[in-house]
Formats: sequence, structure tokens, C-alpha cells
Amino acid sequence: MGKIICLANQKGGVGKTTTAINLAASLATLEYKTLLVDTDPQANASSGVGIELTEVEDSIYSCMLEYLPDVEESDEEPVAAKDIILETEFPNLYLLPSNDDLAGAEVEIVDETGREFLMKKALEEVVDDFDFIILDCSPSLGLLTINSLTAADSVIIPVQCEYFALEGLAKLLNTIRLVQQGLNPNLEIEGILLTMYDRRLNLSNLVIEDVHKHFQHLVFETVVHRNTRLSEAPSFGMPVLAFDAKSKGAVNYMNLAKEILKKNEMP
Amino acid sequence: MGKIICLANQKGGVGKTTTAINLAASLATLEYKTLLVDTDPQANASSGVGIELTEVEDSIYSCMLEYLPDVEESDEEPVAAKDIILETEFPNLYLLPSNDDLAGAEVEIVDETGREFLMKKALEEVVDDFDFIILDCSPSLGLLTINSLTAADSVIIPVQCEYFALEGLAKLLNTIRLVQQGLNPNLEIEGILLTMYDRRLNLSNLVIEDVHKHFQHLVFETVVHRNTRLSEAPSFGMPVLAFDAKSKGAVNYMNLAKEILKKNEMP
Ligand SMILES: Nc1ncnc2c1ncn2[C@@H]1O[C@H](COP(=O)(O)OP(=O)(O)OP(=O)(O)O)[C@@H](O)[C@H]1O
Ligand SMILES: Nc1ncnc2c1ncn2[C@@H]1O[C@H](COP(=O)(O)OP(=O)(O)OP(=O)(O)O)[C@@H](O)[C@H]1O
Ligand SMILES: [Mg+2]
Ligand SMILES: [Mg+2]
Repeated sequence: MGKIICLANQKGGVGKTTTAINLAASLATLEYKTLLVDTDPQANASSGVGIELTEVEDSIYSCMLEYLPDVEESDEEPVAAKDIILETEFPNLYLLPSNDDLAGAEVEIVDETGREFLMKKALEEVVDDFDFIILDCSPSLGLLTINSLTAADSVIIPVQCEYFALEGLAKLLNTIRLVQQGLNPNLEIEGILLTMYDRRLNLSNLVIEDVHKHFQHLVFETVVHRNTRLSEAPSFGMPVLAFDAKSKGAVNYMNLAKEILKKNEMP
Repeated sequence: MGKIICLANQKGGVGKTTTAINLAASLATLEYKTLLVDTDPQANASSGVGIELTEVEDSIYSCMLEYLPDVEESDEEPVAAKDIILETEFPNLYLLPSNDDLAGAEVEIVDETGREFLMKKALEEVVDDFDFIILDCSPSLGLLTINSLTAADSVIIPVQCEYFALEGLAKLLNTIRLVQQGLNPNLEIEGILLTMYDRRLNLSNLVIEDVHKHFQHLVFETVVHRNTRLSEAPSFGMPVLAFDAKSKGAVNYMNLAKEILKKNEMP
């Protein structure tokens, strides 16, 4: 039974996609069969692992449609997740891609009963084929992110070492608590991950101090430093491990993978 | 008749809020009466100009409700924009704040007729009181951003000098084109603003080259450099001009204001 981990934060540009891609690639390198699911219509996770977006026909949304109560009436051909999972050039790393259909998803499912459980249902048929499933979310607390939080076993919260990123944390933790109380009682917080840390900046150090003060038991030991190789790698369509394995970014994300494995008592 | 300029980009963390706050403050310093409208539930623009979020009772959403066809039935007391505009500590700079109500707005107005025009109507009664109205948007192309694009005279597109930010540009320009064809034929592109430029980084230079190659007539001459004073200023609740007027960030945004004034033939 694979573990489903979701990356969520409504603040934009905090490193959700960078973490999803590079954590998934690190787990894959450690021989865990890993599925990266791109639930963001921007499709950054898909292009960041080298998938050509114009060739993607179906996304996770086509699989979710299959579980709508009145799907017989819709002329869209429902699709099983198994049938649209793509291999990447990276061993043990697979992708369930995103495409433009996702942009209209939230408005289309808003009146459906059981709308928060569609992604969970879509992933149920593949969860046993993988050791880890990593969900990348868009910068929002809308229905797609709620679907991801409902499908997940745990959530990683990337927090950029900046002031605005700190502000939104309380609201995100509140949304997670609501999901735990209603839609997904088993949802745990895997951890708060500090990203784009730059030790030369006073602000970076203040944010780290603040996060440790308020949430110390939730914060990962691993801190991801600001590292240009992390932002260059996606332009070559590859995780940083394939682009520059000796870079600080690659080392940070490999450490994060190992810290998560240790915490979950996996070899 | 004040000019309404909206900041839009569905990619997160590209500098929409930083541009909205600091452009508005620069225009205010040049003696133009300026209103900053925070349409993002994250309320970063509101806190970035020193407004205490817990004290905000009404947001732009309460004003939009006033224009719903069946507002008599709703028990929410509609509110006029004039009545909730706040002064900031910065001369000539006013704020229409955000609050949590905005988070539910898109789902609540999705079935209303004329739903895209609600913000335009709400701002019509104050547009003559200001020289400029600057709208900050959330990282999404949902109904609130569509409302902002429909209300605006022009749109500024901040593009971070990073690979993922470049990818989303075509989709955003397509959305703008759709708004111009249907909802707001007068909408112009004020310009594409390159942000967080770091001349030492190869990637930064590649992105600048690429944007100039494809969109040269749309790109502002002003480029906003990466500058820590810009990210420190919001933690003190002030625009960078008030925090450190000699910083590169303050100079960049003042230049942007002057470039926009010149383009619009204003003194
Ligand atoms: N540690 C890092 N060092 C340097 N650059 C980074 C780092 N992490 C992420 N980046 C870059 O910062 C930008 C924002 O990161 P990313 O796109 O992963 O954030 P996100 O939270 O997924 O954004 P969105 O909210 O739009 O989905 C990207 O251009 C990425 O390449
Ligand atoms: N030129 C710059 N130099 C350094 N830091 C910057 C610059 N512009 C913005 N920042 C910082 O980068 C982060 C992202 O910027 P900002 O929040 O303005 O982006 P945004 O597009 O409004 O994000 P969102 O998509 O979440 O609304 C913030 O922490 C901000 O302080
Ligand atoms: Mg992302
Ligand atoms: Mg913002």
C-alpha cells in the first residue's frame, strides 16, 4: 500500500513543485517506485520531468470524472489512472500528468455530491502499484487542493524563508485541521519544509527562528537552501539529481527523502 | 476618471503583490491619489501596507455583493466601496482591503448572471475619486482574476526571471485575449515587467532574452532586480520607499511609475 504525500500551500512560488519533483526523484533513486501526480493546471511538475505538454491527452481530471455519480450522461470517455500514467526518463519515477482540462475542474465539480473524494477514488486503483505517490498542488485552497488533502496520507508544507510565506501558514494549518475533522481523519502533517534559505539574509534567519518557535515539532531537520541549480534543472526537463547530483539542492532533497524514510521506518 | 491597472499572473510568487504595493506607493509619492485594491484572500497587499488584518471587517467582496441580482434575499448587508476604503500611513495611498470572505467568493458567485462584472460595478462609484486604482490578484485565472481583468483599463504582467514563470505566459496572454474579445474590449496590456532579475545568473539572462525575443514591444524598459529590501519591507508593513528609499528596489519601482506616466502622457 503506497504512501500518498501531498505538497500544499496557497502562497505562490514557495517551492511546492520543486519539492514534489525532487523528493519524488530522490525516492526513485533510492529504489522506491514513485508516482508524481500533477494536479496543477500550470503543469510545471509535468514539464519539470521532461514531459512534452502538447502530447498529454488525459490528466488526473479525466480519472476523477469516472467517479462522478452521473458519468453515463457525460460524453467524456472516463479514463482509468492506470492507462494514462507515463514513464519518465528517470528510473522508478512515473508521472500522472496535468493538462488544460484541470483549469475548469473546480467549477465543473462544485455541485457534485462527493466532490472532495473524486481524486481519492481515482488513485485507489493504483495506490498498490507504487511505494510513494507525491501530489503537487496549485497555489490555492480550492476544491482540487481539498481533493488532494482528502486523498493523502500526509501533507508536506513548503514555507519559503520570506515574510509573506509566514503569514499564510496559520490559514493553511486551519484548512488542514478542517479536512482532518471531516473529509480525512487520517491525514497527518509529514512536516514543514523551509525552502530557499539564504544564510546571508537577515530575513531568512528571522523566518527560520519564527517557524521553529511556533511549530518546532513539525519542522523537518532538512532545510532546502537557495540554489540556482534547482531553478535551472526544470528548463532541461529533469530533476536536479539528473542535472547536477553534487549540487547543494540535490543533496538537500536527498536528505529530505532519507529523513522521511527514517520517520516512516522504511529501510 | 482614474486609470485602473490590474496585476495578473497565475504563476505564484512572481512579484504581483510586491509590484502592486510599490508601484502604488511610487505613484502616491509623485502626488497621484492612488487606491490599492487587494482582491487576494491571502491579503498580502493589505498587510504589506501596514493594515492590521484582524481589524478588517469588509472587503471588495462585500461591495461586489451589492450588485448581485437578488441581493435583497441575502442577509449580508451590502456595502459601498466608499465606506470601507482605508487610509494608509503613506500620503496619497489608500487601501480597499481583503479578508477571509474572499476565499469563498468564487464558488458563491459562480452561478450568478453578470458574475464577471461585479467588481467593475463596485469600483465605478470610486473611480473618479482617484488618479490610479491598482488591483492585486491571487495566483489563479479564476473568477476573481477575471473580475479584475474585466474592471481594468490595463494589465501589468510580472514575470519572474525563472523557467516556470516563462511557461505560463502564453496561457495568461490567451486568457487576456478572451477577456478582450468578450468581457472587456478596452483592456490593454500595460506591459510585461521582468522581476527578481539577478545579472549573475545565467538563467535570468536567458529568460530576459527570451521574453524580449517574443514580446519585445510589450516589455517595460524598467527591470526589477532581486533586492532583499523589497522582501524585508512588508515585514515592517511599509512599501520599500518608506523602508529604504535609496535601495535598488525603491529606485526600480519609482522608474516603473515614471515609465507608466510617460506612456500614458501624464505629467
Ligand atoms: N531552493 C531553491 N533555490 C532556488 N530556486 C528555487 C528553489 N526552490 C524553488 N526555486 C525556484 O523558485 C520558483 C518557485 O518555485 P516553485 O515553482 O517550485 O514553487 P511553487 O510553490 O510550486 O509555485 P506555484 O505556487 O506557482 O505552484 C521556481 O522558478 C523554482 O525554480
Ligand atoms: N525584486 C525582488 N527581490 C527580492 N525579493 C522579492 C522581489 N519581488 C518579490 N520578492 C519577494 O518574493 C516573494 C514573492 O513575491 P510576491 O509575494 O510579491 O509575489 P506574488 O506574485 O504576489 O505571489 P502570490 O502568487 O502568492 O500572490 C515575496 O516574499 C517577496 O517579498
Ligand atoms: Mg507549483
Ligand atoms: Mg501576491
